[in-house]
Formats: sequence, structure tokens, C-alpha cells
Amino acid sequence: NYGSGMAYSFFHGYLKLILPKSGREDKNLIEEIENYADSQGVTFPVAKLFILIPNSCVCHVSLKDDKFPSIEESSSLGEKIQTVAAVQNRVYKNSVYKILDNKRKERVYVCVEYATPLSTFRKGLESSGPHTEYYREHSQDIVLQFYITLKKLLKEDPEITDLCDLIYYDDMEENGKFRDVAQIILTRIRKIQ
Amino acid sequence: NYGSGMAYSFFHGYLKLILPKSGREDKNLIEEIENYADSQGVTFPVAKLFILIPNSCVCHVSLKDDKFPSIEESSSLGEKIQTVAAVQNRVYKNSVYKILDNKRKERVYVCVEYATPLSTFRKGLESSGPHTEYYREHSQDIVLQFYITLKKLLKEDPEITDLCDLIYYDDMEENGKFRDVAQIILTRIRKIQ
Ligand SMILES: Nc1nc(=O)c2ncn([C@@H]3O[C@@H]4COP(=O)(O)O[C@H]5[C@@H](O)[C@H](n6cnc7c(N)ncnc76)O[C@@H]5COP(=O)(O)O[C@@H]3[C@@H]4O)c2[nH]1
Repeated sequence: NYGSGMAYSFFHGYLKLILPKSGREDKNLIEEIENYADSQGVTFPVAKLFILIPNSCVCHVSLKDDKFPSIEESSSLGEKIQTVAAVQNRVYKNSVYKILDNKRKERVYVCVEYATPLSTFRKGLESSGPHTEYYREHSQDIVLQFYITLKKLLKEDPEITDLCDLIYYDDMEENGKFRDVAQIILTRIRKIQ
Repeated sequence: NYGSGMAYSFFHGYLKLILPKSGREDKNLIEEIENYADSQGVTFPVAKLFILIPNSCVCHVSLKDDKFPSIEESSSLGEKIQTVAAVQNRVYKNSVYKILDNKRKERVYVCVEYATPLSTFRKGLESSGPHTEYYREHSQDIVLQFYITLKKLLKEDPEITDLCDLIYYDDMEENGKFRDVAQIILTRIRKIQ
């Protein structure tokens, strides 16, 4: 089904490529983060890639957004360049954001992204196509299936299981406004620390 | 189902992003190809992105491969850089290859790639996971469903329909050897010309 298919694709086509060490020269995610933290003189409370899985599938272009006033963009981690399926020199890199923690009065660096397949799925829902009607009706199940399957794939792969944390959340309030994702991320960071 | 899901993902997450003009500064695929042809002094018989859909899902890392002696890599078309789903500055660019046409004694430039979702799907088949058994049994149907759905999505989008040509083919011979994809691409080019 669509949801578990998206999870397989995200796992084998992205997470498995970018998170671990892929060559002798390469670094895994933790080393990339340490490298960044040293060279930029900043601190990451948790050295993992946080993956946002919002129930609505609304993936804002950037986390730097008027709705999330405590979040700023920071430069990305090191690039991995790989020729894949005849696409020459495909560029992969994880994103870094800094979040102002108002309670503790500190600036927190974190490696975080939306689950890209959901963003693409959402674009599909907003278009018209042979299967769009069905996908719209079942979108909540599809997101849940994506989350459950991805969780399982990560758990069963010792090479990646500690490099990644899934945040599956209800991103909209009753009144249709978006919740502040900064708080959601900070809560998860403080829980793990 | 998995196949049509992959088609939606490839269409909305890639083809729709990279082929048309996305901004005033941007070029669409045809303009990118003309730009390249002018600056490098070469000829593209057909200004389209050819997408290889091999029945086996085996997507070689590059088309420059001992199995395809007439094909060489060339530099890629212009890059498009976009922040997508909080992934900052994601890099997209189409690949160019030159093919030696032995019959006509000429070197032909072509914009061609494998359908990347199939490469990812294949990696999934080679792994173990909650759904892998099912995917292996139905892989041929899944590829066919991918092709049919993608064909339909392209046909229904006037902005992209002429920028793309799908090559769905049996990539292996009876004896298990790979067919020379150079011949398959050249045959399609000569047919369109
Ligand atoms: N965050 C993030 N950064 C990346 O660089 C990246 N690359 C892929 N993905 C996501 O992993 C999964 C597997 O990727 P695959 O390559 O099989 O399919 C991809 C691939 O076939 C094609 N595509 C996307 N970006 C490119 C690209 N730069 N070059 C060629 N093809 C691309 O369009 C499909 C859907 O892409 P996304 O919907 O953006 O999400 C993908 C997908 O969910 C990424 N996610």
C-alpha cells in the first residue's frame, strides 16, 4: 500500500544513503554533526536526524516561517555526492536549524527535516489524477502506515536505528491553526537528553 | 498500490519540479538543453528527458558501464536549487550522456536517466523487511503499474507532456545478459526525430 511503499522508498532511497558511513572517506551522521559543532563552535544537544511526520502532511517550505518564530535556518551538514541510477552526481545533505528555547534562554542546534515523501504526497493530493480521490479519502491511514513501517525498518537496521528519531504529531489545533513545531521539537530533545 | 504511488512521487517530487520553468530566472528543459548545446557546441537530436524503465528494475549506477560500450558520461544540465519540506537548498539537475551511433558514425547527445524510484524499489527487494516478500512476488506488476500511471500523469499535464519520454523495456535477454541500452535509446531517438 502507498504508506508502507513511501516508507521503503524513504528508507532505501535516502536514510540508508546519507546517515551511515558509505565509504572510507565518509562520515556518518554523528561524525558530520561533531564536525559541524567543532568548526562552527555550537552545541547539538542530540546528535540525530529528527524527522517530522505531521498528520496533515503539510510540510512548510522551511522551518524558518512566521508560524514558528523561534526557529532560524543554519547552514547544512556536509554533502554526500553520489551517482545513482544514472543520475550523475546527485547531492544529498541534511539540514540544520537553530531553535531559541525561551524557557532555558539558550539557542539549540538540531538536525531536522520533514519526511519528504509526505510533502510530495501532499502535492499529489492537491492535484487531479487517476488515483487522487482514493488518496484523499485515505490520507490519514496512509500517513499512519508510513510512520509504522518506517519505525519498523529503522528498528531492524542496527546501522541506522540510533541515527534517526521520528516525530509523528498532530500538527494542527482544533481551530485549524498550526501548532508551533519549535515546542514539539524541543520537547522531544529534552526527553531524549 | 506501490507502483502508482511511485509514479505520483516521481511526478510531483521531481519531474514537476525540474522540467518546467519554475521562476522568471529559470529555464525549462528545452531551454536548458539549447543553452548546453550552444555553450558546448554539441547537438541533441531530441530535446526531451528520456526516462528508462527496465522491467528488471536493475538501474546501473551510470550508463557509462562495460555492458554499454558506446555510452560516455557528459556534464549535467544547469542546476535548480530549491528548499523543499524544510530540506534546505536541495540540488536537482538532469544528466547528459553521449552515445556513439556506430551505424551513422555520429556522436549523439541525450538527456537520459533511469526512473530513480525503481532503483530504490530494487534495493528494497534485496533487503529484508515487513513487506519484502510481497513486493518480490509482485515486482513485475508494480513496474507495469508505475509505467502506466506515470504515462497517464504526463499525458494529462500540458506543461510537462512534451518534455519527457518514457522507455519501458525488457532489459534482459533470455540468457540473463543485459541488452545494450545504447541501441534501445538510439532506436527511440531515431523514431521520434
Ligand atoms: N530530504 C531528502 N533529500 C534528498 O536529497 C532526497 N532524495 C530522495 N529523497 C526522498 O527519499 C525517497 C526515495 O527517493 P528516490 O530517489 O527513490 O525517489 C525520488 C527520485 O526518484 C526523484 N528525485 C527526487 N529528487 C531527485 C534528484 N535530485 N535527482 C533525481 N531524482 C530525484 O523523485 C522521487 C521522489 O522524491 P522525494 O519526494 O523528494 O522524496 C524522496 C523519496 O521519498 C530525499 N529526501
